[in-house]
Amino acid sequence: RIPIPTLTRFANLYRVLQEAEAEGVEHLNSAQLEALTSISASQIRKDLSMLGEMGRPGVGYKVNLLKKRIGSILRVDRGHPYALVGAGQLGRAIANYPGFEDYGFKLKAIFDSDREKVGQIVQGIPIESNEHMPASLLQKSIRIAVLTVPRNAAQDATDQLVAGGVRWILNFAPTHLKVPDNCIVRDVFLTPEFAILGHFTE
Amino acid sequence: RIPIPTLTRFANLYRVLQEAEAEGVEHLNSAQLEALTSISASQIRKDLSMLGEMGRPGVGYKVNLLKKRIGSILRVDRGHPYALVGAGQLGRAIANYPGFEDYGFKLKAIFDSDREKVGQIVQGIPIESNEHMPASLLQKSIRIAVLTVPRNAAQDATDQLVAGGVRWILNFAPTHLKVPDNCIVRDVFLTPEFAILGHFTE
Ligand SMILES: NC(=O)c1ccc[n+]([C@@H]2O[C@H](COP(=O)([O-])OP(=O)(O)OC[C@H]3O[C@@H](n4cnc5c(N)ncnc54)[C@H](O)[C@@H]3O)[C@@H](O)[C@H]2O)c1
Ligand SMILES: NC(=O)c1ccc[n+]([C@@H]2O[C@H](COP(=O)([O-])OP(=O)(O)OC[C@H]3O[C@@H](n4cnc5c(N)ncnc54)[C@H](O)[C@@H]3O)[C@@H](O)[C@H]2O)c1
Repeated sequence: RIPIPTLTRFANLYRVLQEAEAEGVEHLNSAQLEALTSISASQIRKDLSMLGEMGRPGVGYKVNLLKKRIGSILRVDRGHPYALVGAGQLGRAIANYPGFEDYGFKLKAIFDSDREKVGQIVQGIPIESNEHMPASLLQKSIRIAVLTVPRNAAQDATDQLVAGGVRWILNFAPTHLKVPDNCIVRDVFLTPEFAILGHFTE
Repeated sequence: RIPIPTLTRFANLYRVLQEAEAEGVEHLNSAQLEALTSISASQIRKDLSMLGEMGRPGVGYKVNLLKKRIGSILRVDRGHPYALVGAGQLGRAIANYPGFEDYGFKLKAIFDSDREKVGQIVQGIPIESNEHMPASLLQKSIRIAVLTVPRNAAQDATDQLVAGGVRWILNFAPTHLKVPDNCIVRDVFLTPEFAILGHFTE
C-alpha cells in the first residue's frame, strides 16, 4: 500500500507529466519537476526511486515512460465509474468538468432529492431521485460516489450509498461521515482553505 | 506564526464547534472532538494546550469559549473582502456558497474575460471585464483573490492580480503559479483527490 501523501504527490506529478508530454517535452529532471509542482526535488527523487525510477544524470526522467509508470499506480487506465449525489452548484461544476476523465473517472449516475431536478439531463445522464439510489447503484455496479449534498443530508445519503454497494466516497459536505470499515471516505473541505488565508491577512 | 497543518486542524475544529454551539452543546472532550473531526484526541490536546486551553478533566472544553478563541486565531471577526476571477462552473458555485462568510470572507468583485458574462449580476455583484482588473482591485483595496480560470489563463490572471495589489490567492487551476515573495498562493487541487481514490479501487 502506498501512503496517501505519496499518492497525492504522484497525482500532482502525473498532471505535470501530462502537460509536458502534450507540449512535446522529452525529459524533465527533479529540479524542473520541483519548479512545476512545488514538491521538493529531494522528495521527488525519493518517491521515484521507490518505483525503481532513477532518471539519467544530466538528462533527467523520460517524461512519457514516467507518466505511464505513475498512471499505472493511479490505475488511470481502468475505468472508474462513479455516481454524483447532489446536483446543486458544486455537484454540477464537478459533473461538467472534463478533467476527471484523465484519471479514468466516468460519471455514470446522478441523484438528487429535489423533485424539480429529477429528470433533468446533465452530461447526457438523467438525474434520478435519491429514493431509488441503492437499487440503481447496485444495478449499475457503481462503487465510487462524489457527495455534494448539504451537511445535514450527508449522513443519510451516505447510508444509502453504502446500502447500494458504494465503497469509496469523495465527500464535500463539511461533516464527518460514519461508514463501515470496508468503506473509504476522503473529505475534501474547501472552507478551511479560506480560513487559513484569513489567518495570514494581517 | 502558526504552521499551516495546525491552522487546517483549527479550521476543522472551528466548524465542529460552530455546529455544536448551534445545537446547544456546552462541553466537548478531546475524544468527542476526535469523533467529529477525525483528528486524533492526542493531537487535539496538544494543539489546544499550545493556546493555553486545557479543558477540565471529566468535563472537557467549553464550546463557546473555545470557538471564540480559535475564531480569533483565524481572524473570522475581521472582514476579508475578496475577488473571484473566472465566473464559470466552479467560480459561480463558490460565489453562491454562503459558508465562507462564517470565516469572515465577503465577495466584493468578480472578473471574467468572456464578453457575454460581463455585466451579469451574481450575489448582487456585477461581473467586470478582466481588462480593468488591476485598477478595480486597487480602487476597492482587495488583497485576496480566488482563482477559478482555466489552467492556461491562470498565470496571466495571476500577474494581473499581483499588479492590482492582491497578496493572497486561493488557486483552483491545476498549475503551479509564480508570484513575488510577498504573495501567498494556496493551491486547492480537486483532481488529485479523485486520482487517490482510483488507486484504492482494486
Ligand atoms: N459551493 C461551494 O463552493 C461549496 C464550498 C464548500 C463546501 N460546499 C459543500 O458542498 C455541498 C454542496 O454545496 P452546494 O453549494 O452545491 O449546495 P446546493 O444547495 O447548491 O446543492 C445541494 C444539492 O443537494 C441536493 N440534496 C439535498 N439533500 C439530498 C439528498 N438526501 N440526496 C440527494 N440530493 C440531495 C439538493 O437538492 C441540491 O441540489 C454542501 O455540503 C456544501 O456545504 C460547497
Ligand atoms: N469544475 C470543477 O469541478 C473543477 C475541478 C477541478 C479543477 N477545476 C479547475 O478550476 C478552474 C475553473 O474550472 P471551471 O470548471 O469553472 O471552468 P469554466 O470553463 O466553467 O470557467 C472558467 C471561467 O474563466 C473565465 N476566464 C478564462 N480566462 C480568463 C481570464 N484571463 N480572466 C478572467 N476570467 C477568465 C472563462 O470565461 C470562464 O467563465 C479550471 O482551472 C479547472 O481546471 C475545476
